[in-house]
Amino acid sequence: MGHVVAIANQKGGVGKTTTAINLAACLAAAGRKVLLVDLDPQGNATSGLGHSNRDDIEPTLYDVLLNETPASAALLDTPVDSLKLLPANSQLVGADVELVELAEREYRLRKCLEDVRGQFDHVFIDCPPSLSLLTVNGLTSAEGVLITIQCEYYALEGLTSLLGTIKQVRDSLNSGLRLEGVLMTMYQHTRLAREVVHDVRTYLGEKVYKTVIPRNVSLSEAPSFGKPAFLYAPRSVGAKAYIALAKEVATHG
Amino acid sequence: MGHVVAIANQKGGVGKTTTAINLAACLAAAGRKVLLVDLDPQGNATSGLGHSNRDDIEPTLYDVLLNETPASAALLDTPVDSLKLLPANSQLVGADVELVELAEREYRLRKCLEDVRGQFDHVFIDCPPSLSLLTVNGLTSAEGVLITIQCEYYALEGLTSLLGTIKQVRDSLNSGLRLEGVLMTMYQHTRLAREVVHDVRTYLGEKVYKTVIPRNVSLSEAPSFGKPAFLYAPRSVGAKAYIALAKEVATHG
Ligand SMILES: Nc1ncnc2c1ncn2[C@@H]1O[C@H](COP(=O)(O)OP(=O)(O)OP(=O)(O)O)[C@@H](O)[C@H]1O
Ligand SMILES: Nc1ncnc2c1ncn2[C@@H]1O[C@H](COP(=O)(O)OP(=O)(O)OP(=O)(O)O)[C@@H](O)[C@H]1O
Ligand SMILES: [Mg+2]
Ligand SMILES: [Mg+2]
Repeated sequence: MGHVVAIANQKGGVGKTTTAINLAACLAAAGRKVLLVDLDPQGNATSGLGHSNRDDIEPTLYDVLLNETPASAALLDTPVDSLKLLPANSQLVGADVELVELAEREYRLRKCLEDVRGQFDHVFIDCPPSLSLLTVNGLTSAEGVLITIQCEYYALEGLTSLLGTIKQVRDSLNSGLRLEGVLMTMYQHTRLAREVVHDVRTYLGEKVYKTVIPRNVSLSEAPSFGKPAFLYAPRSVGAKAYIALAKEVATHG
Repeated sequence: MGHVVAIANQKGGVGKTTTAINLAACLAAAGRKVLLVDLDPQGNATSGLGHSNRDDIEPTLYDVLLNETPASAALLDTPVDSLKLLPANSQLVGADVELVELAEREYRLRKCLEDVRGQFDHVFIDCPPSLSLLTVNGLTSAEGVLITIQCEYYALEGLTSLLGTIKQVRDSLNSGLRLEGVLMTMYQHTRLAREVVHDVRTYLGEKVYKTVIPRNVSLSEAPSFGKPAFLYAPRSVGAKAYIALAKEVATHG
């Protein structure tokens, strides 16, 4: 059964999608079967993997959650052979309100993924920047949460409330949910970034990946070519950092 | 009556809060009476202006929206004399769901601000990174929307859907809503950033402010000291860019 990990942080722009795409792609390139679920109405993971015509895609995750479409019918190919994508587009904006009226609304995604989970070694869920019902669905579907933290002050500030939310979901909705790991992103050689990394390592110790992702322009250019960094700029520091992270995640189990 | 501007973009981490704090503070320092409303449960504008004890603050915007507290009773001082803050903390996370059941739920904030609007020349609303009911409340309270766009691919991609949302709000909820302006943020000298600025200027012309905010570490350090950039690092490129923006906004009218 595929190991399901939600990539989450309600703080915006902290590298969730960049990590979801590049970690999933590197594990797939190493021979694992991987599914990436785009749970964000912005659809950045969908366009970052080459499907920039998002509003023409049918079916999407919206149809899987709300129109009884089986997840297997919505899977798309990506530039990496053994990486599949469950795409999203702006239709998903409506899901937060429409899910509210359904029975077991927090478990909708978890139920839908049962259809495909067995076909993959890893399932990653790219969450939107909020603590909405969509994100709660991501957290109840997962066994682990991977938190990406930008090496900035506001990102550090939000960590305690995020850990609190994860505990609430574990206590009330998904007792198997644990912290998969914490990834420091967009690291640059400033006093602030060094302090943030130091504070997070002191607070969370072993849970923080040894790999730190540096700020690297190839990582922000790659999505405009619809490719993960290791295909767009294989010798870049950014691509190498995500390859190292994939090795660390694969050995963690 | 104070001119109300919502600072919005559902893409996360694109400089909404940094712009809200620094633009509001520079206009206040120039003698205008300014109110900053923190509409984000993350409470970054609240801590960025020195109130890092957010969870101890009472009342907050949550009480104004849902517990009949008058807005005037929730205003806090900031490091700039004629800048006041309507604070937020994580209690606001519940507001999205709780507002759904209220009558005229989209106009709740607009009604609450009527109590204080007359005391200010400018009211800025810092929106969260989503198109939730809270953000809709921000858009129905405002006369103008200031969109901040990070000079990156994903930020550009989200622009069309954001403009679509603004039009929907104008057509159905707030006929006076118009585009106040578009601000390019975190500019660095890369091909990607130059292309994004060029594309946005081609698409939106005059609506794009001449001032472009560069990526500058002083802007990300200032919030950890609870001060706007012009107080923390007055000679920094970041502080100077926001002073130039404030002049441009003040002359636009
Ligand atoms: N290590 C990095 N170096 C340089 N740029 C990066 C890096 N990681 C991400 N970026 C860029 O920074 C921006 C924010 O990253 P990303 O979109 O992955 O964050 P996110 O947390 O998914 O955002 P959101 O909260 O909107 O979902 C993007 O434009 C991305 O290309
Ligand atoms: N021009 C800049 N130069 C350097 N850092 C910046 C700049 N503008 C913002 N930052 C930093 O980038 C991060 C994102 O900015 P900010 O929090 O203002 O964005 P936001 O759009 O309000 O995010 P959210 O979507 O989470 O509300 C913050 O850590 C901030 O300090
Ligand atoms: Mg994302
Ligand atoms: Mg913000």
